[in-house]
Amino acid sequence: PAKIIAIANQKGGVGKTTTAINIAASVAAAEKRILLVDIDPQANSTSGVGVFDTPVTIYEVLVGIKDTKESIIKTGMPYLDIIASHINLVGAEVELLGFEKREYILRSSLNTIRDLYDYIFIDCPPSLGILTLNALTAADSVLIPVQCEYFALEGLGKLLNTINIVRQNYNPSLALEGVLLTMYDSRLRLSAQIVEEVEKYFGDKLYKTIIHRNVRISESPSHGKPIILYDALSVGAKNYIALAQEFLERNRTD
Amino acid sequence: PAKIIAIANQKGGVGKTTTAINIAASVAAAEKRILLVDIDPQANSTSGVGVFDTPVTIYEVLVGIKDTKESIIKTGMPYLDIIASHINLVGAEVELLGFEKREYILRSSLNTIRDLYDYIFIDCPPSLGILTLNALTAADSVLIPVQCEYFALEGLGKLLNTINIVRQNYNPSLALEGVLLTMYDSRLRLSAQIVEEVEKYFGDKLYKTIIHRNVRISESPSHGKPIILYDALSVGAKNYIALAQEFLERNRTD
Ligand SMILES: Nc1ncnc2c1ncn2[C@@H]1O[C@H](COP(=O)(O)OP(=O)(O)OP(=O)(O)O)[C@@H](O)[C@H]1O
Ligand SMILES: Nc1ncnc2c1ncn2[C@@H]1O[C@H](COP(=O)(O)OP(=O)(O)OP(=O)(O)O)[C@@H](O)[C@H]1O
Ligand SMILES: [Mg+2]
Ligand SMILES: [Mg+2]
Repeated sequence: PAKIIAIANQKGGVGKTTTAINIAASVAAAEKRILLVDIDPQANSTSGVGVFDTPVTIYEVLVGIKDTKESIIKTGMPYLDIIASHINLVGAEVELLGFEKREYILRSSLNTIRDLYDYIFIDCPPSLGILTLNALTAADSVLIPVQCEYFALEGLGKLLNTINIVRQNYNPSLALEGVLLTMYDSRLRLSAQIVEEVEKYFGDKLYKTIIHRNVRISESPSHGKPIILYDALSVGAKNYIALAQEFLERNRTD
Repeated sequence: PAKIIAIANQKGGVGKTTTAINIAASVAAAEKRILLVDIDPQANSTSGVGVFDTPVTIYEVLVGIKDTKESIIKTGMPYLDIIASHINLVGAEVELLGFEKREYILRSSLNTIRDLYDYIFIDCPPSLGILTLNALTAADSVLIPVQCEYFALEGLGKLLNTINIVRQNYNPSLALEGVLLTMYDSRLRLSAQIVEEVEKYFGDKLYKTIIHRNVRISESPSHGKPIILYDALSVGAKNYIALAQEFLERNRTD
């Protein structure tokens, strides 16, 4: 059955969606069967892979109106499927709070389709609310994108705290997949300082691959394509291909 | 009594905190009495102005343990006070849902100190949950930072929708203060495309001042200072001073 990886960080704009789309697409390019689950009401992963027709979304699955299987949508890329999000998921946050075992809803939804995939990546919203809690409870591990900026360091302690709480109360086997540095700009002293700090704190949990700031990455979602389809020769595509290779390397023994 | 402006956008990392800190500091430099209210559990506005000793935060005010006046902290800058945030505000989101008239809690808290200031700016978290709802209900107007990136355009419709809902149900006089373009990079075609789109959509509600991407802006919070104290000659400081001037110009008749 698939390994489930949540891509989470409550700090906004650090590259969660960009990483979810591009690690999913790059690993799919290595012919692994991949499901991308978008649980952010902003639905950026959904539009970022060019999916606009979404008859069934994660909303209907979480509130129990539809089966998980019915929500799976084929993307423009072989080996890459998606469960789309929708803006009405904002309402679900309050609705889910009333459910029994509300932290386990996504976990049980994904268990029914887990055998169809090798890896499932979950794109989380910028908060530590009930949706991210569901992702952390459903996941085997968490990949944490950290932007090479000052504010990005501040929230890491709270995120690790929350991961510990989830491990103790809801999901004992939740592991740290790793920490990924994003939007690195080699011209900036600030970027180098952040890398040093994060290396000290995380050691070998820090991915060796660093994602550089690259305009082709920020252009690709407006074309509804992952970077390796939009511009395979760009620095951004090379970075995410290297990330996919490192990810598969670290998961070889699984 | 003070005019209250919420700085909101559920998209993460678009420059809400950077704008809250720097418009507050630049308007304070014009000797207006300013209160910055940080209601984001990440507490980036709080650390960004160098406030680390926070005996009372917005958390104690919202749950009713402390008076608003007790939470006001002087910053290192004349005319600029802050009500700090704290990471335990994450818990308040669920707590507040149980309160009666839960959308009005911040509004009544701020009413008690409104006469002490000319302007009050509220830095919101990247979500449309109960904390942002409180800010929109307390505010006279909303300033919306929009990053010059594709994903930043996607969420605008939902935000305007939410503002309408708040206006109809909780705060009939809520107006749009304006839309501010942030992290503009003149070398990128993408930036120019976003500016064109936003101009078409918002007309004269779009601030003429555009905030350019400027590394001194992203360095300043690590020194606990607004940009005009960290590097007054930088492009970033000039942009935020121009923004403060335009803001005061637009509010001259108030
Ligand atoms: N390596 C990169 N180079 C250039 N731009 C990037 C890079 N990574 C992400 N971006 C851009 O930065 C912005 C923020 O990234 P993204 O939306 O992926 O972050 P996020 O963490 O998912 O945000 P949110 O917290 O709102 O969910 C987007 O406009 C994206 O296109
Ligand atoms: N004009 C700018 N030039 C360079 N960097 C900037 C600029 N504005 C903001 N930044 C940096 O971009 C990052 C995101 O900005 P900021 O934290 O203010 O956004 P936010 O909308 O408050 O994020 P969140 O959604 O997490 O609250 C920060 O690291 C900040 O220092
Ligand atoms: Mg995202
Ligand atoms: Mg912020």
